[in-house]
Amino acid sequence: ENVLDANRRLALANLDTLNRKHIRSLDILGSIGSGKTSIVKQCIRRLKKDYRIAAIAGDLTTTIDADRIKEEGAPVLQINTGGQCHLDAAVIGKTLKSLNLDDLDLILIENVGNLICPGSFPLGTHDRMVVVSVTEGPYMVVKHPYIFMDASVLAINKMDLAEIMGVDMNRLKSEALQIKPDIKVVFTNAKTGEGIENLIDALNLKPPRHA
Amino acid sequence: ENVLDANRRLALANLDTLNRKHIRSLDILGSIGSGKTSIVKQCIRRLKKDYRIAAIAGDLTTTIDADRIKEEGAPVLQINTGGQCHLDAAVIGKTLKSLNLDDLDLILIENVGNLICPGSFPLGTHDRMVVVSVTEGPYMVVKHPYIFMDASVLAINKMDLAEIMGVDMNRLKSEALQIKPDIKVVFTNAKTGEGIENLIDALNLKPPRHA
Ligand SMILES: Nc1nc2c(ncn2[C@@H]2O[C@H](COP(=O)(O)OP(=O)(O)OP(=O)(O)O)[C@@H](O)[C@H]2O)c(=O)[nH]1
Ligand SMILES: Nc1nc2c(ncn2[C@@H]2O[C@H](COP(=O)(O)OP(=O)(O)OP(=O)(O)O)[C@@H](O)[C@H]2O)c(=O)[nH]1
Ligand SMILES: [Mg+2]
Ligand SMILES: [Mg+2]
Ligand SMILES: [Zn+2]
Ligand SMILES: [Zn+2]
Repeated sequence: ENVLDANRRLALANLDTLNRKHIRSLDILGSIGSGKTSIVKQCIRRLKKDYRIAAIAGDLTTTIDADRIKEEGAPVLQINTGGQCHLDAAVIGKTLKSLNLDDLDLILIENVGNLICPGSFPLGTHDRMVVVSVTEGPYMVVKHPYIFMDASVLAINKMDLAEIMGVDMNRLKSEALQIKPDIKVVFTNAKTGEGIENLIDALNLKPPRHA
Repeated sequence: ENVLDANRRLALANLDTLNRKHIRSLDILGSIGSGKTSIVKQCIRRLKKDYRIAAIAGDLTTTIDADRIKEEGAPVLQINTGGQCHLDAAVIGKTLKSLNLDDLDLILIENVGNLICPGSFPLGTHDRMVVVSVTEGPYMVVKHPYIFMDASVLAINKMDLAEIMGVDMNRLKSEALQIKPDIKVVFTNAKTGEGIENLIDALNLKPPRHA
């Protein structure tokens, strides 16, 4: 069994665990500094009245992201991969064991900052979303098509800087739709929270009573 | 022989080839959209009167970067890795065979946009530099120490956006120096060219008659 097949098998096991415990889960992918942690924080802030949430943050090193997410009052675990450039289903499977799954409704996983490798290693979450930042320039979508193929949602973040960067967000959106016609695309400012309600909607995480 | 050792062996072979042909070489690393292509273009623009330059651009797909670099009038080859998240010494070794090495003084290699994996795969260049962008936020240096360990120069790019991002460039610089005390750090705006002369100096590429 090769590495990718082994990962896929473990990912299915993780998904099964989460389903048996009635827990929704989301894997958040994106390049370095695109806004993943900021988006996780904004989502927890808005969703914690309706969901019991835990977050898992993946980085080569440091607990910076877990510490920041903790500011929102949800339990957070930090995974340090050492050198591995992506989270994988094995490490998530282990990590799920140290969470009290009976007390959770939603798990948000922030993957390592990398727009390439994590795409090949599904974690067993129900959904994957990608965060790109306009500050990366105009080419990041067409240059990295594979990462979108498994994603249900794309957040085009740092919308406040699109003008100064000279980046056309609508063009990025159409390029993503060309790669994956059913992907939902939202524009966000994860610093201020603009667009985050739309993101929560696109993720099908809008709590029932607000519908 | 494991993958990393094989790569190291091929890297040494590349370095030997370049040395026998009296060609300087530079591997440019950095996350997606940090400014690598813009820096390559700025360097070619200033150095082409003094060096016969060729560039090699690495991406998963598209010829966007090679096309942009060609605008500077230097020969450029594009490597498409398909899915591999880093260039390696083997593909560079092959690529060097399709260049007329007798007619070159300097080869600039733009690695795939990724602040992690390329660090483990030296290409056999004389030097490696890293480009980070202030738009990635304040944590990218401390979170990715390994990529700096082999680098002689760090360009902290998009300096024009440091204020709006609230990122302290001097702090990033000191964090890099903590990881690698002899790294040279420059602040650049690769769009306008600000700081590029300092970068060329730091790379020891300043042509003799300007000294
Ligand atoms: N102007 C602006 N800044 C933002 C926005 N979103 C995030 N930032 C800033 O961008 C930087 C990086 O944001 P993070 O949320 O840490 O990004 P990340 O993807 O988690 O980064 P890594 O996990 O380190 O790869 C921080 O300084 C944020 O405050 C945005 O929409 N607009
Ligand atoms: N404001 C500003 N924009 C910059 C600067 N340097 C590059 N850019 C812009 O940032 C975007 C990305 O620049 P590139 O040079 O393509 O970055 P890259 O690292 O080659 O990107 P990839 O190869 O796709 O990973 C482009 O829109 C550039 O015009 C800078 O110093 N300031
Ligand atoms: Mg983060
Ligand atoms: Mg480029
Ligand atoms: Zn990888
Ligand atoms: Zn890799």
